[in-house]
Amino acid sequence: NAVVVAVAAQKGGVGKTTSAVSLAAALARFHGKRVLLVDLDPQGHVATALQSTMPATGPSLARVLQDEAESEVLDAVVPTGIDGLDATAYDAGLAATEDLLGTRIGKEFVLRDKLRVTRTHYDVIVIDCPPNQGNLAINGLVAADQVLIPCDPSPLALKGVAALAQTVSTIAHRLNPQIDVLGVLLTRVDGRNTTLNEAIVSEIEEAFGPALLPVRIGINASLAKAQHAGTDIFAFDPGCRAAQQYRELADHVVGQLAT
Amino acid sequence: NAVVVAVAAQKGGVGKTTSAVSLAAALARFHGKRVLLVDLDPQGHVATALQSTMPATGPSLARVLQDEAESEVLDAVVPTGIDGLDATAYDAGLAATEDLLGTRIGKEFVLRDKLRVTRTHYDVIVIDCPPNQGNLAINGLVAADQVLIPCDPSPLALKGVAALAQTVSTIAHRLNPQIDVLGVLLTRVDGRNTTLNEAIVSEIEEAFGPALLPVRIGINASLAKAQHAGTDIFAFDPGCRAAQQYRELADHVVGQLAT
Ligand SMILES: Nc1ncnc2c1ncn2[C@@H]1O[C@H](COP(=O)(O)OP(=O)(O)OP(=O)(O)O)[C@@H](O)[C@H]1O
Ligand SMILES: Nc1ncnc2c1ncn2[C@@H]1O[C@H](COP(=O)(O)OP(=O)(O)OP(=O)(O)O)[C@@H](O)[C@H]1O
Ligand SMILES: [Mg+2]
Ligand SMILES: [Mg+2]
Repeated sequence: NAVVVAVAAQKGGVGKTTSAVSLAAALARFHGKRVLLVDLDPQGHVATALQSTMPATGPSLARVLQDEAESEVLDAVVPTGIDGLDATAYDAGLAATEDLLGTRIGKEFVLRDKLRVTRTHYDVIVIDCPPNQGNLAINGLVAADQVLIPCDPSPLALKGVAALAQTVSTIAHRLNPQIDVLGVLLTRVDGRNTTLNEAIVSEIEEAFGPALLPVRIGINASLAKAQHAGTDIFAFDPGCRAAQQYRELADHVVGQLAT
Repeated sequence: NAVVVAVAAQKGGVGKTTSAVSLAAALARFHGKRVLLVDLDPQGHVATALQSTMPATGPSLARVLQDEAESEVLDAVVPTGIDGLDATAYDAGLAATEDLLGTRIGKEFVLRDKLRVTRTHYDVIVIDCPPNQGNLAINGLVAADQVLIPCDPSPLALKGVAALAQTVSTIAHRLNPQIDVLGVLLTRVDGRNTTLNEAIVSEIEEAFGPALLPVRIGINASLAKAQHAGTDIFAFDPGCRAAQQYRELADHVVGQLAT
């Protein structure tokens, strides 16, 4: 049965998609895991980031989620061109799902239920969440065993981490007792901007102490360039620091999941 | 009657809040306009960005929007400490409004109707939208005369601009015939990263040509530092390039609104 890792943050632009894609790719490439990347964000940026080797369209995840019958997320999966990594296809219909889920009985459990069989086909499922705490994002958290929270060293991003940690603990009490915070991943750390970084890092450490992951992702233009080329960072610039740092993140995650 | 400018982008982290706050502050400080900043994002980052001079709490915008009676956005307004600039207070209740609006008759017109009297009290109303195309963001667009679309020079942000332009033209046909795209504002432009910038800029120019604004905002750490201090860029670092660029943006907007 797969371990489900949701990559979530209410704050926009902190590196959720970049981290979800890079982590999933590293788990498949360097740890021989069978990995599924589920894109719960109507923006569909997983498919954009991997567009050079993924099919442009595929079966609809929205239809699976909106279907009251027995369909599975597996029915909306396509290969990514990376060995061991599948992903859900781009689906413009996902935008409507946010509203349509709002009136369903047990609306928070829809994704978890649609992963019941899918989980038996993979070792790890990584979920890229949209930048909010709406119905799709909540579905991602309720389906998850672990939550990875990217945060860039900025006051606005920091404010969202506490709100999300609060949401996760509410979900743990009411909907998903086994959810755990894998950690806060500091992203886009700019080596030149030390005064603000240090102020933010010490605020995160004070607020979240042990939850701050030992791995940090520095600012690196190769990540956006890889997305422009439509490939993951390991295919685009395997020797760059960001590739190294995301590989270390995958090593850390595998270590954590093993315990 | 105030001109309403919505600052919108589905992509997260492209500088919507930073641009909304900086533009509104510049219009009040340098053009003597009476300005209202409406925060439609449940994250409430307008209040975070101005927290050193704004009251921490205030009347609830969510209650105004959810109220079927005659209340106005004006009932949820507080001073910001900047002469000529008011804003809606932080309101944790706004998160629930997204779902609650979903089932209302004429759900897209709620904000427009609640601005009917409010518009007579200001020269410009600037709306900070959340990073999606949900009910709150659509309300912002339907209430708007002009839409400012921040975009950073990244492939993922570029993809969202076309989707938003499509939504704006649907809104123009069905809900708000006078809406116009003020332009695409290039933000976080990093002088060191010219290859990707040039590739993205030429893709934007090809897709949106004249809509690309003549003013661009360079990457500048002072913007996040100002937010950490809870003041606008003009109070924090008035001589920096970002302050100059946002002042030029305000000059351009005033020129456009005058025509
Ligand atoms: N470490 C980094 N260094 C430099 N750029 C980065 C880094 N991580 C992410 N980026 C860039 O920052 C932007 C935001 O990242 P990304 O889109 O992954 O964030 P997100 O949280 O998924 O955004 P959204 O809230 O819109 O879903 C992208 O253009 C991406 O290429
Ligand atoms: N020109 C710039 N240079 C450097 N940093 C910037 C610039 N503009 C914005 N930022 C920083 O980038 C981050 C994202 O900006 P901001 O929060 O304004 O974007 P947003 O689009 O409102 O995000 P969200 O989608 O979460 O609402 C913030 O930490 C902000 O301080
Ligand atoms: Mg994303
Ligand atoms: Mg914002």
